[in-house]
Amino acid sequence: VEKFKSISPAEFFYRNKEIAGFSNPARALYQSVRELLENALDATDAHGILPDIEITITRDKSKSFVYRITVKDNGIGIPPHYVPDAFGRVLFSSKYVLRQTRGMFGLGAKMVVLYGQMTVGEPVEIITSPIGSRRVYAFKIMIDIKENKPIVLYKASWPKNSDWHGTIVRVAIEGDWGRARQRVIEYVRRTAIVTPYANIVMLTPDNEVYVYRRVTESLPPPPRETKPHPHGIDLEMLKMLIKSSDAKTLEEFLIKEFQGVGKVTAERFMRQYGFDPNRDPRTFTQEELEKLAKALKEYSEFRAPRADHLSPIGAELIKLGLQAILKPEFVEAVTRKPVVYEGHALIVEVGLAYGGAIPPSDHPILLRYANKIPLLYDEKSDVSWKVVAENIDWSYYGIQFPAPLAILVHVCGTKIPYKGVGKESIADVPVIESEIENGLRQVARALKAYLAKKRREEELQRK
Amino acid sequence: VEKFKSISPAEFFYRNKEIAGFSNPARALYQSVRELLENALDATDAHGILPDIEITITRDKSKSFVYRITVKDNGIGIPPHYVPDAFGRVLFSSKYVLRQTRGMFGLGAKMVVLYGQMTVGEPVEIITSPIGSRRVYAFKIMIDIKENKPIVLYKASWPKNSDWHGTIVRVAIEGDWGRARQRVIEYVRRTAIVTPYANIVMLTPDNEVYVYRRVTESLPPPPRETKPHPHGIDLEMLKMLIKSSDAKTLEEFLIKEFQGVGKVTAERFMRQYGFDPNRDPRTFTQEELEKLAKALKEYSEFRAPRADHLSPIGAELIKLGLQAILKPEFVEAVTRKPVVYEGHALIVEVGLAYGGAIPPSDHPILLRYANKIPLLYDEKSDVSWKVVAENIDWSYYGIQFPAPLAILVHVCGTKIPYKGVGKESIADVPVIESEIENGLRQVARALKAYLAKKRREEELQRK
Ligand SMILES: Nc1ncnc2c1ncn2[C@@H]1O[C@H](COP(=O)(O)OP(=O)(O)OP(=O)(O)O)[C@@H](O)[C@H]1O
Ligand SMILES: Nc1ncnc2c1ncn2[C@@H]1O[C@H](COP(=O)(O)OP(=O)(O)OP(=O)(O)O)[C@@H](O)[C@H]1O
Ligand SMILES: [Mg+2]
Ligand SMILES: [Mg+2]
Repeated sequence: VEKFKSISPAEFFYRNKEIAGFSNPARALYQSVRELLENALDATDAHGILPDIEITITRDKSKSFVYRITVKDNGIGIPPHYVPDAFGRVLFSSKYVLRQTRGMFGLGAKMVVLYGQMTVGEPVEIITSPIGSRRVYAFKIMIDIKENKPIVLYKASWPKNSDWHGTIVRVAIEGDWGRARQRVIEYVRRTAIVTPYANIVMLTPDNEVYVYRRVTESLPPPPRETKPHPHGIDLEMLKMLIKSSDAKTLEEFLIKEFQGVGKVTAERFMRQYGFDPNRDPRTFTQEELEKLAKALKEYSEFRAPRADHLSPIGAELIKLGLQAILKPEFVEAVTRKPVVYEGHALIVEVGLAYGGAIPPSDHPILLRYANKIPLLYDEKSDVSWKVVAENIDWSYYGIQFPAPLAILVHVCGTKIPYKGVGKESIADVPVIESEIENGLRQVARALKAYLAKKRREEELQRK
Repeated sequence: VEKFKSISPAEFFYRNKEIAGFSNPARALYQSVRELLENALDATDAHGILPDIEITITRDKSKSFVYRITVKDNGIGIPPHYVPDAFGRVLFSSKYVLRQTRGMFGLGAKMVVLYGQMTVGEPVEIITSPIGSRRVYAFKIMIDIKENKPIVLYKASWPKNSDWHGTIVRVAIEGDWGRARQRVIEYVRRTAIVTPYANIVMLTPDNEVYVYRRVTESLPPPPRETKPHPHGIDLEMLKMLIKSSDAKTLEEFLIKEFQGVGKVTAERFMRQYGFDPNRDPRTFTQEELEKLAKALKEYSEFRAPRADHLSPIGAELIKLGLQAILKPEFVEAVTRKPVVYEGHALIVEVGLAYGGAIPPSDHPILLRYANKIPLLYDEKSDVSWKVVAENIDWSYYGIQFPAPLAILVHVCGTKIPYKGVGKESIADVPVIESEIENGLRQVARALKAYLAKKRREEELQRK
């Protein structure tokens, strides 16, 4: 007879840690460093703070394969009453709003704590002091897996005698530095390339120190919280928006709850589809809601989403970064206009580097980023790879493989449709695929012109 | 100021449906058929029932891109008081036990319901009658996403006037049959190959009918629930086992809660590590638990896991299946002995087919299965691909590419470490990688001998 039961989200991710990228000790060490570093960057550059981040990875003196990871940042800190849930409750987050951040699931820090708890059994240590707070707070936390809630083993606080603000996270996990080393170092390096305003220092178990000093004091404008765009709104989201809105009429609802809808646009929209502007949206029947959702999806006159709440890397910075790491003879980059995916605004950026010190290979070298996070694994199941390897006929642009060609793709937005909670590859979403393709064709055309010009000059020289 | 909140598992998977394989209408149609068919097979062959399964996919008459999917089975049915949670509560399942089943997450049916709810807005319809029940039960269910609980819009029951038992699931979703068609048909065909005891009929939106008649009445022994093996037990699992066990002493705990541990083995184990057999495991300190977990992991005298609770396809059936689909000139297959991964017993099976009607290609054709589920996507991020394309030097076995070579890999066990909840590829787990490699070398050696013999015969003929 079948034994039915339900389990908590903590138990789900404890049983299925491979789903979150923790599939073996080397991957777990990589993923743990990532999750903590991504949290540190979200706590700084999304809040107008020039990041100063220190990462320390050391071997435990007695237990083999046990590593202690410490990540320290000068970010906004965490209000003490939220710390236990932030590190001890799966699906708890401050990033469930519509804003471009690296984090989005409410899971990362908890996976690190869970993995440490199951492999080593020690609590995570948190030290934090929010901006403006006069105290420093310290915690030792474990997760009650069955109930999905934090177990606070220790907490303390003391007066702050400096103006330090930020967070220190210390955890002990089973890992494998030998196998993880190359990817961890690559990950931090590729992070530094797109955050030239950050100081990042990493001490490794082999006692190597990697220092990425900031090369600019100018922080890009931080991403801002926004409203959903009407395109791609599904029925459930529409129902949720209506439920949580204080708007009394349909017209007020459209203007207040969406971006890209002003009074004039709202009136035209309602007139075109025969909606009553004064109707209370809470009184709509299921059929009327379906009609409204369908109309919102197809109406083409809504203003395209603005880019100003998003935070792309920028074409100049992409070119600088490619120049610095690859030393190519030619480099080009483009930042596309925003598009909409299920109500979310997305910007795709594409960079191309050719020749110079790039070694020839059978496929383009692909450097992927999503919300400024470097994606290093699962390349072949990423939508970018599909575009670069299948949708583009490179011979049309004058490229014969093997060729010295590198492509950088950055997708940023208020939601990244990752294929997995380990954030390694982006799903096959049609609008993203076509944006990458169009951006790639733009930079490839520039390469084609460059190669043609180069060939003409070489022929002239020969004569 | 950061807005902290927690969300329910239903809201998590609603917001991140790409994580579960629902990344576009074509994938969603494929995934929906899969999830329902996998549930129907679990309800039959895991319970000694020869499966009779009907799949119907029809276009909605008025709404474009809306499809209605119906899956009917003759399985064990669902007790009516569990139906609402089974289809309306995310992370609710009867497969959270240690038994080889296709399902494992408690999510599949709910994802189909969620996706239908957000794209079309109609409830899922369930009709079910458990074996031995005298009534048939009908439900219409939607999911309260915020609270992660079912909304029962309709329920009814009536006396059963036949001995039918089983379940019918009917749902309306947005899909794209044009783009999904090839993969859905391939998925059902590859399912039928490894379930030759099943009748599967599928009616498609193009009014095609695919019929897979059973070619045998003999069902393999159903998989059975088992206990964890001591190898790979982590601290958390050890604590949970102790907590839920009614054993009064350590000796009783070891014998009762694990497979592969008899009285003699338990005594030897405890003596070797200096444990007191009469100690109540509930009194162990954190340090003693760590010592016990470590000892359980390393002690080499525990009996290897038995294969009898698992349900592999079997070498004969793999060869038959490869022969039938590929018409090769040579075929070989091997079923490996069970190994342990984190307390779970796993069996890897490898099949190889060469020549004949197989078209030559640059890489081996790879047919992947996990717990008898065909895996069609994300091939290049699967551990099998890594072994087939990187770990094996095919020239050593007499293979020069392009070559007409196909490999089948089946991994079965009480837990499959998938990379994602969409069940498309298996994570890089070291013991699985080495098992696939060893199995592959076994069948490749047989191919090498065959090719050598063939070459000798051809040379003899030439003289
Ligand atoms: N270093 C930090 N500084 C400030 N806040 C932090 C820090 N680390 C974690 N947090 C807070 O804890 C919350 C939970 O972090 P966690 O990594 O689990 O989820 P997330 O970052 O929101 O999403 P994701 O799972 O995608 O990483 C964050 O939303 C953030 O509010
Ligand atoms: N056709 C069916 N016949 C009998 N029981 C079913 C059927 N479909 C679903 N169930 C029951 O409903 C439960 C939930 O199904 P669901 O697909 O959501 O999860 P699962 O199959 O347990 O795991 P997974 O998410 O990996 O598919 C199953 O565990 C099973 O007990
Ligand atoms: Mg995070
Ligand atoms: Mg299922």
